[in-house]
Amino acid sequence: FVKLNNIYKTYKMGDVSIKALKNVEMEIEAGSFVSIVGPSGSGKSTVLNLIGCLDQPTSGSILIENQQVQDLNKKQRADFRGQNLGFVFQNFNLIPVLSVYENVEYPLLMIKNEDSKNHRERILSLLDAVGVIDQKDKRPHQISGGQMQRVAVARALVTQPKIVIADEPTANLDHDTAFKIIDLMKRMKDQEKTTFVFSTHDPKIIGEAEIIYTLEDGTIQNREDRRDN
Amino acid sequence: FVKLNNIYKTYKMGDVSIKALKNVEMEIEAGSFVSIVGPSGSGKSTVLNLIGCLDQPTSGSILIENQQVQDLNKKQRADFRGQNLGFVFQNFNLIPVLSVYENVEYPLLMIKNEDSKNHRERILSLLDAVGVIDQKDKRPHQISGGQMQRVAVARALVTQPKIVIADEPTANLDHDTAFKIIDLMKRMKDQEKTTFVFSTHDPKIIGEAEIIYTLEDGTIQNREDRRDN
Ligand SMILES: Nc1ncnc2c1ncn2[C@@H]1O[C@H](COP(=O)(O)OP(=O)(O)OP(=O)(O)O)[C@@H](O)[C@H]1O
Ligand SMILES: Nc1ncnc2c1ncn2[C@@H]1O[C@H](COP(=O)(O)OP(=O)(O)OP(=O)(O)O)[C@@H](O)[C@H]1O
Ligand SMILES: [Mg+2]
Ligand SMILES: [Mg+2]
Repeated sequence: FVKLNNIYKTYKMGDVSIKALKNVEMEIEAGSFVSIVGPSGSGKSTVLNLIGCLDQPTSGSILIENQQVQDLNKKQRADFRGQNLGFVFQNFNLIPVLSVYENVEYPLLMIKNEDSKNHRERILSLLDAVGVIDQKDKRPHQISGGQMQRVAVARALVTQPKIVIADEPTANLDHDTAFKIIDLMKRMKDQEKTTFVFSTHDPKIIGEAEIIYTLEDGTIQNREDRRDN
Repeated sequence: FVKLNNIYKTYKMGDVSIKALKNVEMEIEAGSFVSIVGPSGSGKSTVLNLIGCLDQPTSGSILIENQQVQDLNKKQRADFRGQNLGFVFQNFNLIPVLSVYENVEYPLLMIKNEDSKNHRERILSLLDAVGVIDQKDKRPHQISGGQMQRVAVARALVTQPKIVIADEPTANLDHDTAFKIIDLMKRMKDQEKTTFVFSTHDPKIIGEAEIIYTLEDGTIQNREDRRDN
């Protein structure tokens, strides 16, 4: 469950103030499939970084799974992320010195209370599901852009987080591969009740969402609930 | 004018050989608008890197503007690129310590024989054409993913190169912004006779191409010439 209340995000550059988000309100039920759409520069990554606890709002509150997260300190936010969230970055952010397999394994090593018996099986099964199992021993610079993107998706899912935040997760993928990823996410939603919040520019991916928030110039223009159709 | 003859690109990883490109043949006329399509991992970036002289084939020849480029050494390739080519990278590759303006200016500083009187005007006009002029004094980490992509496009065009190679140049852009970029490229093609070779997953961008090469698993499956329609 995610609730954004009266969210403002302002960047100060010298005397200039850039209002990236203004009075953003969002309510996301557990287990839903939510898409955030809007032009380049409208604030989608900024919203996702706030939900993902990678950034703090200038003002306003963010409730995630009954935890107010806007006032957590850096260490508390890192712990909260490790326990609850998975994040697919717009620029993937893979670790260059680790192999594809090790990149996906990494979040599992960060959670202390998980027993590691089933880890290998889970990692291999995710790599296979996103279609990069043949690349598992390569390093990020030895694979294609779309392969990197899929490794980033697998990494976000490996800890079976409550909420997955994905910033344009299919931007570098062809139609068929993109749908493979979307189907994987929907399977996790159905089986694990994972909540998915993702931004995308792709109309066919937007078409898969239950709820669509439209952003423009930092404000929410529209919220569409398609579940009644 | 670009001609790829019997191109092979093989990556050696221990005892394993990965044939990323097999017997690729391509012929691109000056001033044409060529799209390379195919699934993630099929070899598009590899082909573009070869045309862009950022990489060398394992075997085969590459003729660009009457210059055989496959046997040029590193320095010769860098000079050839600076004089003739513009490249939009799949991951943008902006220089973090330079502002948006300075990133676009950079290739102009690398060409020694250009007089710099009109540079500022050209840079500002390109920044405006791709829609990022308000971001010109920011650094790459202070702008959105799609804004970075557009800065990368502006940078590839600023030296008015003979050939522009663009690796998924609209992946991070919404529909309207993507078409702004495509229209800018078509204007340059018409006015400057620039050749454009780009990869994309986006059907509506593919629809703008005159010639479409389809790649699959490292080999060319099809070449479609749509100019007779
Ligand atoms: N340095 C390398 N070493 C080993 N394999 C590589 C290397 N670089 C690329 N490859 C492999 O070559 C194949 C083609 O890669 P390429 O980046 O050209 O694909 P692409 O068509 O651009 O894919 P995408 O649409 O995902 O960007 C991929 O399977 C990739 O893993
Ligand atoms: N650190 C920063 N300092 C100043 N401005 C910033 C900073 N980060 C982002 N911005 C600005 O905030 C606005 C929103 O950025 P954001 O990355 O959220 O857009 P977006 O909707 O994700 O765009 P895209 O579709 O291009 O990825 C942009 O205009 C951007 O330039
Ligand atoms: Mg973004
Ligand atoms: Mg590629």
